[in-house]
Amino acid sequence: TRDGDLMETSVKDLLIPSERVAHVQVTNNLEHALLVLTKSGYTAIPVLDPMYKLHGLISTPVILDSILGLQRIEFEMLEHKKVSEIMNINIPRLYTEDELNKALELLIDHPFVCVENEEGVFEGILTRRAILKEVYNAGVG
Amino acid sequence: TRDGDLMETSVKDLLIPSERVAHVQVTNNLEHALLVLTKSGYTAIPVLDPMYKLHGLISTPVILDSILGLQRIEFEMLEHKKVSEIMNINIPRLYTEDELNKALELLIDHPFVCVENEEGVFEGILTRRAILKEVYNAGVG
Ligand SMILES: Nc1ncnc2c1ncn2[C@@H]1O[C@@H]2COP(=O)(O)O[C@H]3[C@@H](O)[C@H](n4cnc5c(N)ncnc54)O[C@@H]3COP(=O)(O)O[C@H]2[C@H]1O
Ligand SMILES: Nc1ncnc2c1ncn2[C@@H]1O[C@@H]2COP(=O)(O)O[C@H]3[C@@H](O)[C@H](n4cnc5c(N)ncnc54)O[C@@H]3COP(=O)(O)O[C@H]2[C@H]1O
Repeated sequence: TRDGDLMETSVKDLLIPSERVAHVQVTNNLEHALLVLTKSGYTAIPVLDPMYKLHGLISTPVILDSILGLQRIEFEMLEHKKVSEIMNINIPRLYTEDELNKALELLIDHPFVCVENEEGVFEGILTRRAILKEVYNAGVG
Repeated sequence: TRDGDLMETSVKDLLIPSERVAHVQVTNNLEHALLVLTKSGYTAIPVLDPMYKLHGLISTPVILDSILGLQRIEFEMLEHKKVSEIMNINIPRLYTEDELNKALELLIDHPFVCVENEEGVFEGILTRRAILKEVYNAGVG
């Protein structure tokens, strides 16, 4: 059936590999993180350590909210705060062998989900765009 | 068939109505727009005029990029720039009577799509989250 196309695809077939994923280091400050986010054009990116272990996600709304004062956005606070202080650590993870149906369920509430291997090394991300393209091409509309 | 569930739903069944959509006015400056984006927690929102006509979208990456200098993000420029100068006007639109399949195709490349009625009045937005939830519940995984 048409549905069959979708079930045969796995997470590893659709993921964006780690070397193409913009990220920051867990030791960076927020000024550096906001520059990387702005230059990449992405609104949220993974936070990794030098061993390519995933620590969380950092996003523009969370950075801007952390420096929001009563009257204005206090940009001078950026260099004094660290990524590790405000990153979101409560994030779902997928494994390369996971079925697409599990990815679909997680992508309902997350614009992308990070993918790891059995040893916990970051392999890349699966995005809503990739799964929507797959669903559309499988002709389920 | 399971696919049937998806085809019976239309854009107007899944849209977030305009009164629940954060937006800015086309005459606002960028400082106001960045505050509305930060307080709402959204990374992109519609730009409307007082007659609820849609003019474009404004997003945090585009605002931050417009004030990115050589060495740093020049935040003092925000109050001197207008939303109308940098908003994205090249955006897809849906009509309330459109089929979900057309929405699915547009949502591949856009996190949300604005919905209008025949007179061009803004009715709300259709998000990737809403369509992914519908696809998942229709059991196409
Ligand atoms: N340079 C570009 N070229 C073409 N289209 C672009 C683009 N930047 C953004 N988009 C479009 O905008 C959507 C939302 O981007 P956002 O940065 O908010 O949200 C992104 C971003 O947070 C993250 N992401 C995607 N690719 C990434 C990468 N290579 N490195 C790091 N993060 C990435 O995954 C989220 C979902 O990505 P997805 O592709 O589903 O959805 C993307 C894509 O459809
Ligand atoms: N307050 C909140 N509560 C729960 N989940 C939240 C949330 N804020 C963001 N999210 C989650 O993060 C996703 C990306 O949000 P973002 O602001 O980048 O991208 C959003 C935002 O640009 C816009 N959007 C969604 N709801 C909106 C609203 N009520 N007013 C204005 N814009 C809205 O549509 C895009 C896609 O929305 P979608 O729901 O598919 O996807 C949302 C949703 O899954």
